[in-house]
Amino acid sequence: KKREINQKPLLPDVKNVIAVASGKGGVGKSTVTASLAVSLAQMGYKVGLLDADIFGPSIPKMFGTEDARPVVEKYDGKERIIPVEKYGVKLLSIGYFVDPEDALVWRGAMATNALKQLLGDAKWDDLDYLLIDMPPGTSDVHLTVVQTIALTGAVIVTTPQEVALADARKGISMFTGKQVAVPVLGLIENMAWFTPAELPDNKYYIFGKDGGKKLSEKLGVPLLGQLPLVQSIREGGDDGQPMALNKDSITGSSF
Amino acid sequence: KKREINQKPLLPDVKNVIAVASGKGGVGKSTVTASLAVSLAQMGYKVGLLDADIFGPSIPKMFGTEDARPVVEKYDGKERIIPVEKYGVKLLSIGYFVDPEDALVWRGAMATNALKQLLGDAKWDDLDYLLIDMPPGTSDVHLTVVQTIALTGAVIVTTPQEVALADARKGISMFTGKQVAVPVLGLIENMAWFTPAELPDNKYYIFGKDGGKKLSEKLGVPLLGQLPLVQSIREGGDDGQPMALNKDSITGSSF
Ligand SMILES: Nc1ncnc2c1ncn2[C@@H]1O[C@H](COP(=O)(O)OP(=O)(O)O)[C@@H](O)[C@H]1O
Ligand SMILES: Nc1ncnc2c1ncn2[C@@H]1O[C@H](COP(=O)(O)OP(=O)(O)O)[C@@H](O)[C@H]1O
Repeated sequence: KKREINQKPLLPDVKNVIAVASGKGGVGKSTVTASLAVSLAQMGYKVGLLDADIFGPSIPKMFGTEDARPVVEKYDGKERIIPVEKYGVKLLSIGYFVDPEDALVWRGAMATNALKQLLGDAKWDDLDYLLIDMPPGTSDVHLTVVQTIALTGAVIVTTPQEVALADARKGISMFTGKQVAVPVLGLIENMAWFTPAELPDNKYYIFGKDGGKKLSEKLGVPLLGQLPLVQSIREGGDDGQPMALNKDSITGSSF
Repeated sequence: KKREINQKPLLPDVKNVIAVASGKGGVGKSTVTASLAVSLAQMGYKVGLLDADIFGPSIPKMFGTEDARPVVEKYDGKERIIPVEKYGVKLLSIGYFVDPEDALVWRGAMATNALKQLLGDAKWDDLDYLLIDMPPGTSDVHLTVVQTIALTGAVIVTTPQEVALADARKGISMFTGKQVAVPVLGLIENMAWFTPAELPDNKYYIFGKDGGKKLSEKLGVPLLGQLPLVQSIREGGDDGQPMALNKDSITGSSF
């Protein structure tokens, strides 16, 4: 599908730009974006990942690249930022440009300027997919992303409980609203249940049961999958090894 | 301890103003703030709770007051917003003034104006404690809160995993930095372990073990407690019944 480019030629060589959003923080949006990116790269696609979560950039840590420092090179007289590469994915994040201990206490306008630089000055080259890991909420950064790039679509990540679904609804209404009008490609329900190793047949619905599934049915948005709460997924996030979605698993195949 | 009021007479009748922050979203900050407020009210204190999470206000739902609409009354010729009251706690949130399905796609400046109104125009009266449930991140709203109110201190909520601790460090560095200089009263480690009903002696450290405890020791900040992942805590959040911290439990008593 050819992306309809209005006056936004910002990423001419990128076939699909997909925003991964959640409304609520801590539902596993960065974890899912990292897994999605690695899975697409393993399938042979050219993939980029932009961490737009300016105030809590987790992507550098999730790919084990916290110490990487992107270089800047001149091409055709213009300074371009060269993304970091790991597991076949091109990565950029504000996290590569600031000290992890420092809080970036920026007003919205500074955050959006930083983001525009990561979008406009980066040398992404040809990509089949550019995934954008959005920050929680629906504010400056969201407006900037949707106003400067022609998005192919958005994927929404939620957990099954009511408070998360309420924020997922806000996230969906932001994309589908008249101000923005970006198609929602699907919903992922994360932390859907927990199965202890000692009780492989038990499912503990700590955060509720099928909340994401019910929301996707209600809003007529495809449910891309339900991911259980698995300790090794969290460990992979802390150790810089995103879990590639297993093609045979229900989530892997739906992607 | 008398709060030192510089030019900020905004809340003259409030003895202590405590910001509850986390840096990362989804770690249980609103849940802990709600429990803390209810526990303090049960001990006989006069308590207020301001939900400053403009983009994802969960407090109305967590107190079962989504349908409440605060009234505005004139006092001494000035319009004042009367907080909602439930479980002995005075509540205000942007969530009471907008439709839950609508995403508030505001730039930072609009968000801070809305917050200033909730702070300045509200009729809180005499309070022993005003808890402020901060949004995730470290941006406009944070700067506005710390610049317009003399905070007594901040409480930081985190979960044990590395990505959450990294954001908790940022949250702490924002409060202790020279720009702000607010004392951090303590750290709460939430979702510290999960114990299935069928295996009461097992602790599953899904998100890691003692991460918050180690961070509190490293930074010399008191650990106020470790809260396990308990399904009924999540159910209370969805059903509008915050769990009062049991005085005998380790967390209850440390508060
Ligand atoms: N399915 C899962 N099982 C176990 N841990 C998970 C899962 N999904 C996410 N996590 C963990 O939960 C935490 C929050 O996830 P993260 O991707 O940072 O959320 P967000 O980007 O929405 O803030 C991380 O520590 C991550 O490793
Ligand atoms: N100790 C806990 N046990 C079980 N669920 C919890 C616990 N703490 C928080 N939760 C649930 O986790 C979700 C996120 O908590 P919330 O307070 O909204 O986090 P934040 O304010 O940091 O975004 C909510 O659904 C809440 O009910």
